[in-house]
Amino acid sequence: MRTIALTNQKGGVGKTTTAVNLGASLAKLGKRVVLIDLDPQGNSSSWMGININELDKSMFDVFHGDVTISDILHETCVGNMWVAPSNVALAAIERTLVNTKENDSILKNSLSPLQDHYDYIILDCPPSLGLLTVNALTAVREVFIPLETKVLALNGLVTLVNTVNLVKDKLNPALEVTGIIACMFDVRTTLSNEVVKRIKDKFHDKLFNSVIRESTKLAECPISGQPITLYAPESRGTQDYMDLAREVIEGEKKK
Amino acid sequence: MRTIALTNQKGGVGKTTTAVNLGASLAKLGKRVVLIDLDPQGNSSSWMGININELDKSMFDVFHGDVTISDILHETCVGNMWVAPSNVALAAIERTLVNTKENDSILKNSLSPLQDHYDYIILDCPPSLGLLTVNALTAVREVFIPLETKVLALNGLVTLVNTVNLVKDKLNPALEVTGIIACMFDVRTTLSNEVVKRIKDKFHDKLFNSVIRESTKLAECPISGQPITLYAPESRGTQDYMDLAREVIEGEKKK
Ligand SMILES: Nc1ncnc2c1ncn2[C@@H]1O[C@H](COP(=O)(O)OP(=O)(O)OP(=O)(O)O)[C@@H](O)[C@H]1O
Ligand SMILES: Nc1ncnc2c1ncn2[C@@H]1O[C@H](COP(=O)(O)OP(=O)(O)OP(=O)(O)O)[C@@H](O)[C@H]1O
Ligand SMILES: [Mg+2]
Ligand SMILES: [Mg+2]
Repeated sequence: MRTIALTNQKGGVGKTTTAVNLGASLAKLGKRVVLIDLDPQGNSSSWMGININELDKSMFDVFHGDVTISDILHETCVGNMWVAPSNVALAAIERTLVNTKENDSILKNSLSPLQDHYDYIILDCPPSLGLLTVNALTAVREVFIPLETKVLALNGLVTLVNTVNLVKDKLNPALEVTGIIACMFDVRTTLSNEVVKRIKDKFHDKLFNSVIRESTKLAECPISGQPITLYAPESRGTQDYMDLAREVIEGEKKK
Repeated sequence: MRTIALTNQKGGVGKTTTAVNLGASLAKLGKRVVLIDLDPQGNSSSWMGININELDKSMFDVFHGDVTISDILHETCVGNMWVAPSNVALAAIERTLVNTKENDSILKNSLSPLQDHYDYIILDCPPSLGLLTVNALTAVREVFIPLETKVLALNGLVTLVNTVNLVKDKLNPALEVTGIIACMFDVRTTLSNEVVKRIKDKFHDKLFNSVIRESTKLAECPISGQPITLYAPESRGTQDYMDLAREVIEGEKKK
């Protein structure tokens, strides 16, 4: 079972869009996928049609040890893909767990029962490096970093890689950045190309070849309740995420 | 003195780009502007050329009552515009101030000494609704909401407006959403137009007429150390932010 945190403290870079659409593409290729929403804004939960204002139990309750992840899994319109949803209650975690001993490993412990039942566990992280993201980094073996192909992308990358290394040292020796995903690639300007080139220079062995291009369909589908693979199966958005999914699956040989 | 929080919990919608470029445009039109960076990622501080890894004193120290905002103001390449910078130390605020009595009003108190010295205080908020944003909302009279003209924009708007109303009720009766700014407007697709139309239907009296269009120059200038008004004075980015600044100044008559 591969456990992957989709992490980038910069806002709006494509974490949620990748969580949902890479997840759905992996499921379409036959993998059993659990998407864990770790953002109190619940974007990936709402995207998949879950009413986050009427959640009986959510990731908040998992963090408090009241339920397991299996207890809160929702089926989705995608065969082989389930969602463990979140809502604003999760924001309180940063405060309520501050004084709990071993508060970084709570999520790690809740992932182990899933071991033999699923192929991919994907964690959609919020735009910050707080307790929720640290829990994600402590719980998984792999980090994928979605990046918007704009100049600010690289500044944040250094801070993020430092945080990953810190968690690796202190809490989770198995942790690796195993992928960087160029998102929202603007085919009309040279800027995107230059940014990808600079990421390649610095992180060539990590950057996926599949680039996710800007596409109106990808911007539209979050309120459709469907991932791009169902909303617009012939679109460039589906092409790009399916290409990425195949590349991710190829990486299984090294694990 | 107008005090304005640039707030939206959604990531990457243009809060920082607006803080820097609206601030610089107001300064170009003769206003004395203080830009307060409230994001531990320090994007607006770095943008204006401040080395956030070597900050002697920052907003963190203001929150701890060790210095005043005046003590930490940096001059910038823009006449009439100063920056009160932040860096990652600020992230600790969410935890260290949790148990402090009246921890929502710390920023409000630190703004009052600035009253007669400046025309505009602009607060660049992080992508969350935590203690830093609540402090911003408690400290100011006005909220401007930058929105990316994509479908997800409207979902988050409801949550944000609810939070503003909550702060207004409990902590700051003078607080008003006085502006919504359509950012990153994509002129090539109909999607942006439809989103603006829907915002207009719901919030017609708040939406600024000036729309900020997508522009490569705006995406490039964050690492130049300059706002768009200096980096590319003839560009559409400068046009749009100068138009917005004039519209904002017109709003002074109602204050
Ligand atoms: N390839 C793309 N083409 C067009 N629009 C996109 C693309 N990828 C993402 N978007 C849109 O850009 C916005 C930001 O994307 P998304 O929400 O996935 O980022 P995020 O990193 O999860 O943001 P946050 O930090 O707020 O969690 C959304 O409106 C999304 O629909
Ligand atoms: N009008 C525009 N045209 C092109 N690029 C833009 C425009 N406005 C913002 N950007 C770019 O989009 C990205 C997100 O913008 P910005 O950092 O201002 O958003 P933010 O709301 O402050 O994000 P965060 O939530 O992470 O603080 C940045 O790379 C920025 O340079
Ligand atoms: Mg997200
Ligand atoms: Mg910002």
